[in-house]
Amino acid sequence: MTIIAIYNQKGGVGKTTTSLNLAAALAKSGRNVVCIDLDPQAQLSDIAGVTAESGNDTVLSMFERNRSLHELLRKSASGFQVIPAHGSLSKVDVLHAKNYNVVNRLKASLRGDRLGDNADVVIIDCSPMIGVLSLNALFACDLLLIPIAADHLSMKGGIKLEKTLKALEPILKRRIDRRYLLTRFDSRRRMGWEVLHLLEEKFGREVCSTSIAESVSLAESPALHMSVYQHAPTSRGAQDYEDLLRELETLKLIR
Amino acid sequence: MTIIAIYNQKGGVGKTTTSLNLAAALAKSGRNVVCIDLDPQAQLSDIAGVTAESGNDTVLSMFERNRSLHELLRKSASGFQVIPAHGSLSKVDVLHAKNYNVVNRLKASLRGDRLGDNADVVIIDCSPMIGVLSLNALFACDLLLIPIAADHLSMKGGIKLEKTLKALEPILKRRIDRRYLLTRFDSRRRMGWEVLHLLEEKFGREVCSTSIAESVSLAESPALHMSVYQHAPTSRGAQDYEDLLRELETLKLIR
Ligand SMILES: Nc1ncnc2c1ncn2[C@@H]1O[C@H](COP(=O)(O)OP(=O)(O)OP(=O)(O)O)[C@@H](O)[C@H]1O
Ligand SMILES: Nc1ncnc2c1ncn2[C@@H]1O[C@H](COP(=O)(O)OP(=O)(O)OP(=O)(O)O)[C@@H](O)[C@H]1O
Ligand SMILES: [Mg+2]
Ligand SMILES: [Mg+2]
Repeated sequence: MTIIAIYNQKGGVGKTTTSLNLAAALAKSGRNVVCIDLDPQAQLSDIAGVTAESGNDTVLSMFERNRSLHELLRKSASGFQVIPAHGSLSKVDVLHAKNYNVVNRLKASLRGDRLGDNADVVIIDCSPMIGVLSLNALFACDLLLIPIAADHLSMKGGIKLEKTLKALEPILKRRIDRRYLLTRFDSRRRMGWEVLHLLEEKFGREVCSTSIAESVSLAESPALHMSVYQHAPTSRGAQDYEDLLRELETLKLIR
Repeated sequence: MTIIAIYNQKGGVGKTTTSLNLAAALAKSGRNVVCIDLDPQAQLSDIAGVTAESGNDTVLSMFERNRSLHELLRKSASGFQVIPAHGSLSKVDVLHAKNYNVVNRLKASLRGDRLGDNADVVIIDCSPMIGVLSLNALFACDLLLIPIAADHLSMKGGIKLEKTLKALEPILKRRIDRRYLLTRFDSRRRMGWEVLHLLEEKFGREVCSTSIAESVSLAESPALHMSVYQHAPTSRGAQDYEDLLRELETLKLIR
């Protein structure tokens, strides 16, 4: 079971878009995929058509009452299962901010749980906040995928995140395996190329060879409660996330 | 003194871009402008070239030690003054989450302070989190400007925010005066027009007549530590934020 966290503390860089479409591409390839929505704004859950009635249907009940993750699994129309989020999930960041053990709860739960029977790949969509929820995702993952939108403010966010990761790794006692994914790349804009070159200069082989193009199909599919594969399977966006999947397989980051 | 909060819980919709360029347009028009950076990620501060060495240089010292806001004012190269942010500002959200009086601190401080001698307009840039910091901005402002990027996920964020505001207003005992600002509008994309029509249908006269076009100059200026007026004064983005200023003046939302 491969656990992929999708995180960047910059807002609007394509975390949810990447979670949705990478999960859909994986499901399309025949794998069992589980998406865990760790954003109290529950956007991935909404898109997937899975509603949490209360915190009980979310990982909040794992934190509060030790509920098993596999009990929280829900079917979605996009080919993967979802553990949805709910507004009350933000309690976790508030209540546990000072409890240092709480950051390993998700990792322990993913290992001890029977989720492995259900899931080849677990994708965790995070909010931009670097709080208890996102830290749980960072500490639980085998791979951290960091979307960076092709603009300078997002690039700055990526550099800031790298400092945060360097500060966390001594606590974790290992390096978090990570890849930077350039998203919303518009090849006609000079700025996109500037950001790509800055990324490669700064992070070298940790930058995905695949970039996700700015592709309106990717922005349209959520309103239709679909992945790009259901909405526009021949679009550039659909192709790019498929290419990303191939790249992660080739690098053996996904089995 | 007019206090404008720039808030939307959706990430990457142009809060910081709007804070920067509306403040610069106001300063260009001859007004005294103060920008308060209420985002622990301090992006507005970075762009403006104003660094907080620690929480003491930020509104954190107002919350913790009752420091006067005018003592925190710093000059920037973009024509307005800045009260910068710092990572430690996120303490406010954690420490005070359960203290109901803390949400009025900024309002009290803006009124009691000598900031009014310095400032015709105060612009508050918020993080996407609906925590103690953002609530302080919402409760302190005369006008809430809500940037909505021209895509469906941002539209959903706007609808969610309206529910949040409706829940807050009984506590505040007044309606928060607000305007929705369509940003990153690409007139060639059908989706942009769809979002504009949905916005007008849902929020009517609360939608600004001015929309901010997708304009690469707006995305480039931050890396140069400039507003769009310094970087590309004849660009579409520069024109749009000037038009927004005219509209707010005409509506008497800014004196
Ligand atoms: N490659 C792309 N092409 C076109 N639009 C995109 C692309 N990637 C993302 N978008 C659009 O950009 C907006 C922001 O993307 P998304 O919501 O996935 O970012 P996020 O990082 O999850 O945001 P948040 O920080 O709010 O969780 C969405 O409207 C999305 O549809
Ligand atoms: N009208 C526009 N045209 C082109 N690019 C834009 C426009 N508005 C914003 N951008 C770019 O989009 C990205 C997100 O904008 P910005 O950082 O201002 O959003 P934000 O809401 O403040 O994000 P966060 O939630 O992270 O604070 C930035 O790279 C910015 O330069
Ligand atoms: Mg998201
Ligand atoms: Mg911002």
